[in-house]
Amino acid sequence: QARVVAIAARKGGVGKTTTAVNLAAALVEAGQSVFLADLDPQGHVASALREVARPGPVPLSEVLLADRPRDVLDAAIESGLPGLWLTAPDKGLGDAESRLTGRVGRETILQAAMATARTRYDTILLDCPPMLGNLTLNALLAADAVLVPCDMSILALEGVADLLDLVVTVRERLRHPLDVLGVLRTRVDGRNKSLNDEVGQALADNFGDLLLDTVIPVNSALAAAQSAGQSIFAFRPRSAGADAYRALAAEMGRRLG
Amino acid sequence: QARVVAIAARKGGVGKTTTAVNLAAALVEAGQSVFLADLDPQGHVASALREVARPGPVPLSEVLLADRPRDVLDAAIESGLPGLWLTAPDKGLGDAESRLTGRVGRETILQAAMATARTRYDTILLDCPPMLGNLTLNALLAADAVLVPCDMSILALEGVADLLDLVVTVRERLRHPLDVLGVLRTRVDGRNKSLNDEVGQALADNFGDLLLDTVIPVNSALAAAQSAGQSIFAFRPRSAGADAYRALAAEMGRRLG
Ligand SMILES: Nc1ncnc2c1ncn2[C@@H]1O[C@H](COP(=O)(O)OP(=O)(O)OP(=O)(O)O)[C@@H](O)[C@H]1O
Ligand SMILES: Nc1ncnc2c1ncn2[C@@H]1O[C@H](COP(=O)(O)OP(=O)(O)OP(=O)(O)O)[C@@H](O)[C@H]1O
Ligand SMILES: [Mg+2]
Ligand SMILES: [Mg+2]
Repeated sequence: QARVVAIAARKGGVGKTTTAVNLAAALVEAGQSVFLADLDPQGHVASALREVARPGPVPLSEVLLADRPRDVLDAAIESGLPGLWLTAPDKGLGDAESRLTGRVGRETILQAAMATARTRYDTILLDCPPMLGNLTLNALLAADAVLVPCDMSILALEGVADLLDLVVTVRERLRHPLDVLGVLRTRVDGRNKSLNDEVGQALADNFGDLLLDTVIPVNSALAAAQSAGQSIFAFRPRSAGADAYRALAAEMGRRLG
Repeated sequence: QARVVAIAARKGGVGKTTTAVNLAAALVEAGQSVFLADLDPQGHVASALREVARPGPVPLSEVLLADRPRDVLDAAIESGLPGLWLTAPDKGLGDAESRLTGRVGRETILQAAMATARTRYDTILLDCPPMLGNLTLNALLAADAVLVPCDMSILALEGVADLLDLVVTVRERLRHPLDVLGVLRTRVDGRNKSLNDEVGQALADNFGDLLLDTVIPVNSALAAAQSAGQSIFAFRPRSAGADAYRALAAEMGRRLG
């Protein structure tokens, strides 16, 4: 059975997609088979892996909006990296976000569509849009654990609390046993010492043992890899960014078993 | 009559709120009266201006969801800066995003609520969430022009095209004469020369004369000002960030008259 992790944060630009893509690639490098589903209408998973934006067999939004239960694997496409499967960019997810509102049991559609996928992969990652709406909710209900990237800003920190509140609602009201894998500090710029100390202290005070040990530094190779449409491991395997995402994959293994 | 400018981009973290807050403050410094409405459920306008998160008289979401036409000024609160009025953080905007879907004429609710405000201020700015949904649509229909921040990344650049497509739909299908004030390059890091050249070239190729002359550099004072809850002009008036946002205010004046 696969471990399923949602990568979610309401704050925009904190590194959700950068984390989803490079964590997936790190797990594949460590020998795992990985399925990375992109629940964001921006469709940046495929651009970050320069996957030809060829349409998948079925867009993910069609799986979510189907009248009868579908299989998320209908939307799976092979990436250029052996062992890593993706979903194609799907602008229709923007429409699905609002159309899901009226559906009965709208939160559990993706969960029901993942039964087969869970038997086919070692790990499934779900990249979420910067909003706590129906798409993120579907990811949380389909996941065993949630990973919350947070950059070193007071604004991003505020958003983490909102997400953790939603996790409590998912556990209590929807009775889904969702773990918090942890809060991942991202885009940490060694030069901004006073801001890092201030926000770092606030993060420790607010989230204490939820903070992951792994910290992702600001590393221009990560942004350049994205522009080149490659994972950091294909683009610059001996960079600070590559080391950090390998460490994250290892920490995830330790925490989730 | 006020000039109304929406600050919108689907891509998260490109500097929409940083631009909204500091452009507003630059206009106030230049002697204008400004109303800055926060259409993002994150509510970061008030945190960036350390406005005590006291509730407004009426939350903005209540104005948008009212059965009969309301006045956006019912939601206005004074900021700490004379001449600048805001709306309070309103998590209810998350709910409003999906509830607006079913309303007749859902796109023009904010536009109708702004009639009085347009006579009271020199400029009205509308900060948008990182999503091309009902809230951003309401901002575009209420605005005379849209300002599109874009950081130096291929991913952000892709999102600009989506927004410009939406502008065409707003003009043609909804018959609203919306201008594009321009695409604003943000978070430009002088040290990443090759990425800037690559993305800069792609921006020029794709958006040519829509690119604003003003460029916002990466400036840690902007992030630190936000953490301190101040505009850049209160926090560090002689910084690169302050200069850039003054230049933006001046360029806006030239382009919009
Ligand atoms: N550690 C890092 N070092 C340098 N640049 C980074 C790092 N992490 C992310 N970035 C850059 O920051 C920008 C935002 O990252 P990304 O798109 O992954 O965030 P996101 O949370 O997925 O955004 P969105 O909210 O739009 O989905 C991108 O341009 C990316 O290249
Ligand atoms: N020019 C800049 N220099 C340095 N930091 C910046 C700059 N512009 C924005 N930032 C920082 O980048 C982060 C993202 O900026 P901001 O929150 O304004 O973007 P946004 O587009 O409003 O995000 P969202 O999509 O979540 O609404 C913030 O932490 C902010 O402090
Ligand atoms: Mg993303
Ligand atoms: Mg914002």
